[in-house]
Amino acid sequence: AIEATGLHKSYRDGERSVDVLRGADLSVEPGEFVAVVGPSGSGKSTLLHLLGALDVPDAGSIEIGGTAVAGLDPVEAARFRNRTIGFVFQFQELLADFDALENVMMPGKIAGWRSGRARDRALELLAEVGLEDRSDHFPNQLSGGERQRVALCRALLLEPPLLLADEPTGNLDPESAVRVFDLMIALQEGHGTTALVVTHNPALANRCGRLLQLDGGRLEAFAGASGS
Amino acid sequence: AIEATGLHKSYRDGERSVDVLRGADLSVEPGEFVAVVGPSGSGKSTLLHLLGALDVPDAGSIEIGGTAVAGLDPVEAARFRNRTIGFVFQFQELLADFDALENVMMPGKIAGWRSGRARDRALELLAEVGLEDRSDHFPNQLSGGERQRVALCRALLLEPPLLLADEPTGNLDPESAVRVFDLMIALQEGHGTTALVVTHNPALANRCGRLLQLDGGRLEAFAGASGS
Ligand SMILES: Nc1ncnc2c1ncn2[C@@H]1O[C@H](COP(=O)(O)OP(=O)(O)OP(=O)(O)O)[C@@H](O)[C@H]1O
Ligand SMILES: Nc1ncnc2c1ncn2[C@@H]1O[C@H](COP(=O)(O)OP(=O)(O)OP(=O)(O)O)[C@@H](O)[C@H]1O
Ligand SMILES: [Mg+2]
Ligand SMILES: [Mg+2]
Repeated sequence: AIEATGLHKSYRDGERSVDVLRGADLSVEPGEFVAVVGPSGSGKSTLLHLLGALDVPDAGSIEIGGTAVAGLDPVEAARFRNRTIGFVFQFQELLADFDALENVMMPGKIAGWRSGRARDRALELLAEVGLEDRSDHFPNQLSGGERQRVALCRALLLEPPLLLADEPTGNLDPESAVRVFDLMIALQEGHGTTALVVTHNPALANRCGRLLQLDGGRLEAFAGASGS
Repeated sequence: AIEATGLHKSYRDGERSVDVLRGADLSVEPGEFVAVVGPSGSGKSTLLHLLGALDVPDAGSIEIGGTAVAGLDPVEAARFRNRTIGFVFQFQELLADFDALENVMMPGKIAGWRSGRARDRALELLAEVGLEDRSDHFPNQLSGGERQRVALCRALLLEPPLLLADEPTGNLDPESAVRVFDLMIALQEGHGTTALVVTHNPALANRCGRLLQLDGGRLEAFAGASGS
């Protein structure tokens, strides 16, 4: 489902250059559930933005479901993302002028679904994360963890083939975090969804089929609890 | 250091009313390090905003260091907060037009410090959280966990008597989270700072001298891992 080879990404600002990814490779089979861990600042969000066609690598190639994403123009990339990728951002980026239900329904509107279908599916997802009573709240009327759960529902609305989630449980208490992970795993088992989840939570990472760590700008199999 | 009695807080929006705090009491001695846990949506951020004089309860009283905070006018409240309370928000709220160093120095500027003193102290704090190389990055040039660490440094600049931190480690890997907690505990031990920290991380909560949970809109001693 994901084939990424030789990814390089630096941020340049005048003279300084922060070299984040330095030849990262990644191969994920359809239906796999992969966790990515690594220190704060190691490049996990950067990697996810490249995989989600939200940014372009300085070098290297990325194929999602056989489509080369780096070559897409902005319009094609947006349509590809809408149909193929469910993305949960580290900072949820809900639309402030729409309530929770409307935010979750949004990918359906963009994809041209009947609004009845989008609405039913959105309400079902919100109920699964315990937010049926919050559907008419605006983002600034939601707690941090509630916003995070709404963002996950939005990413799952279209039952996308690929879910990319950037720390989807960072603002959740342990029980809510488990329920969110259950929901993602259920999607994978029910629909064969491929998932790549960045998480700092070791308990959740261990529930994933595969565990990778980002170290020195490259991905490698997780080496176990780091000794010092 | 904190005496809060009978706190009530609801959010009203037309007809509906979300009753969040329902008679919460809290008494914290100077120098205590208290953790507050509770499910997502239970009212932890709401409580912290009241204690930090960023919002006003519907009923009840709050004294911080003997000062009744609910009665302060906005100017007095702002000065009180600047001098007395270090606040780390759940969503860090750094100023986008200032770099990390300037953000951390800001409370010093507001308090009238010489900029040399604010700068030295800010650099020292940034180094303690491993961000000496990021002092000239703007917030949108920082990772999620880096922004969170910068926000903590800003809250600690004036060595405030009271630290209120709303999930200060939610975006941090386990090792960075431990370092951040070490920094907060060092402040408490070195300066007698009182700290109230909302956290979802059980390992960190257990390092605090006292553990409270928010349940049904009131605070109570943590009842241990919840059975189901
Ligand atoms: N626009 C930018 N300009 C310069 N440096 C940047 C920029 N964006 C990110 N960085 C740096 O790149 C590095 C990687 O950032 P990234 O957000 O990918 O890290 P991360 O692994 O997601 O961290 P976290 O776990 O804290 O969310 C960080 O050290 C950050 O300071
Ligand atoms: N402006 C508002 N209008 C209506 N309801 C609100 C508003 N702000 C917050 N709420 C609701 O009040 C409740 C408490 O919110 P709060 O942010 O204090 O929770 P929290 O314990 O900090 O949660 P989390 O752990 O997810 O951050 C939530 O259920 C939220 O939906
Ligand atoms: Mg990140
Ligand atoms: Mg909160």
